[in-house]
Amino acid sequence: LQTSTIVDQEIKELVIPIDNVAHVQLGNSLEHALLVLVKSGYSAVPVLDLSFKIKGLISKTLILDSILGMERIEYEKLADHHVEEVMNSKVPRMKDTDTFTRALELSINQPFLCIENDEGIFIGILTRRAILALVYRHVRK
Amino acid sequence: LQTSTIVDQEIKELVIPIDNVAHVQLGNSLEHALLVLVKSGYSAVPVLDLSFKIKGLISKTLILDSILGMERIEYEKLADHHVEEVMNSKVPRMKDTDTFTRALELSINQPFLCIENDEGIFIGILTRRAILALVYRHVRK
Ligand SMILES: Nc1ncnc2c1ncn2[C@@H]1O[C@@H]2COP(=O)(O)O[C@H]3[C@@H](O)[C@H](n4cnc5c(N)ncnc54)O[C@@H]3COP(=O)(O)O[C@H]2[C@H]1O
Ligand SMILES: Nc1ncnc2c1ncn2[C@@H]1O[C@@H]2COP(=O)(O)O[C@H]3[C@@H](O)[C@H](n4cnc5c(N)ncnc54)O[C@@H]3COP(=O)(O)O[C@H]2[C@H]1O
Repeated sequence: LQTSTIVDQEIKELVIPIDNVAHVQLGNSLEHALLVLVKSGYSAVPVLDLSFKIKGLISKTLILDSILGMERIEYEKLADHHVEEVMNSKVPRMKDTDTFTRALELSINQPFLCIENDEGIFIGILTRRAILALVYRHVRK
Repeated sequence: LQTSTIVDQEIKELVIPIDNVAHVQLGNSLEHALLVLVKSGYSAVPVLDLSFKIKGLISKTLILDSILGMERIEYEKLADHHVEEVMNSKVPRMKDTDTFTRALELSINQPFLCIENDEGIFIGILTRRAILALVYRHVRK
């Protein structure tokens, strides 16, 4: 794995474009968000506002945690609450011109990263899977 | 990143030992399993039998998917079904003596791997986080 080659990797090529990224809107109910998460099969997805700007992340864990009562999970609360109240607004984001090393560093604690272009427009996500597959290709060389 | 050093990494040192691994039992109800998953905060955990052998993986996604009806998520079904009916029994497992390259390859498609010793006893899990942190330390050298 020649460091010089892996660190020169452009992250643009690894990004899943926004058209293929499941997401929810700020104002969605938790019930709707949980249905999107269950139907997509993903643990967590980005939360966008109406102009497609990234606002946060929502996950099955955050939604279920917010309705966990003393004895049981209180499902009836899902319809009364909204994504904005429960989402994690500290979203790991990077520019598509940042280095691969920076993407590797952020992916240590984040299953995926939200990628923006120079004007701050959300262009897609970079997953741990894409980073690990690239590292494996280099190690095999 | 001298390939010679990263591929020589012992995976034993990266394993989260079984005492620190959240898990459920085969016979648990889905209701109990979902509570363990929500309280631990993990998306997925190993399923063990009574002699601590790995039998499969269970996740919030698999549980919620199994009770997804036409219109809504049918939570009342959770108490009637058991982990064994819903778990994924194709568990990614490796020996603690396998190579780091093998762990890297398996982690491309699996958030964590179940690690066994030579006698087939479950000793812990290896996470993508541990693999990514190691790769990052090497790239930085
Ligand atoms: N439908 C599917 N087909 C094949 N493999 C699947 C899959 N769903 C999940 N996986 C596998 O499981 C890993 C964990 O998925 P999870 O949903 O927990 O965690 C995912 C999910 O929260 C998010 N994600 C991935 N792709 C997404 C997309 N198109 N839209 C929105 N979120 C996505 O990024 C996290 C990391 O994704 P990553 O690919 O590294 O890692 C994925 C992938 O290796
Ligand atoms: N309590 C916590 N404290 C700090 N960071 C946390 C955390 N819970 C989750 N994370 C972060 O989120 C990532 C995804 O967690 P997830 O629960 O979807 O997916 C986890 C979970 O399904 C499983 N896992 C990790 N540690 C576990 C444990 N002690 N017992 C059982 N399963 C575990 O392995 C998957 C990958 O774990 P990994 O560490 O690579 O990746 C973790 C970690 O980077």
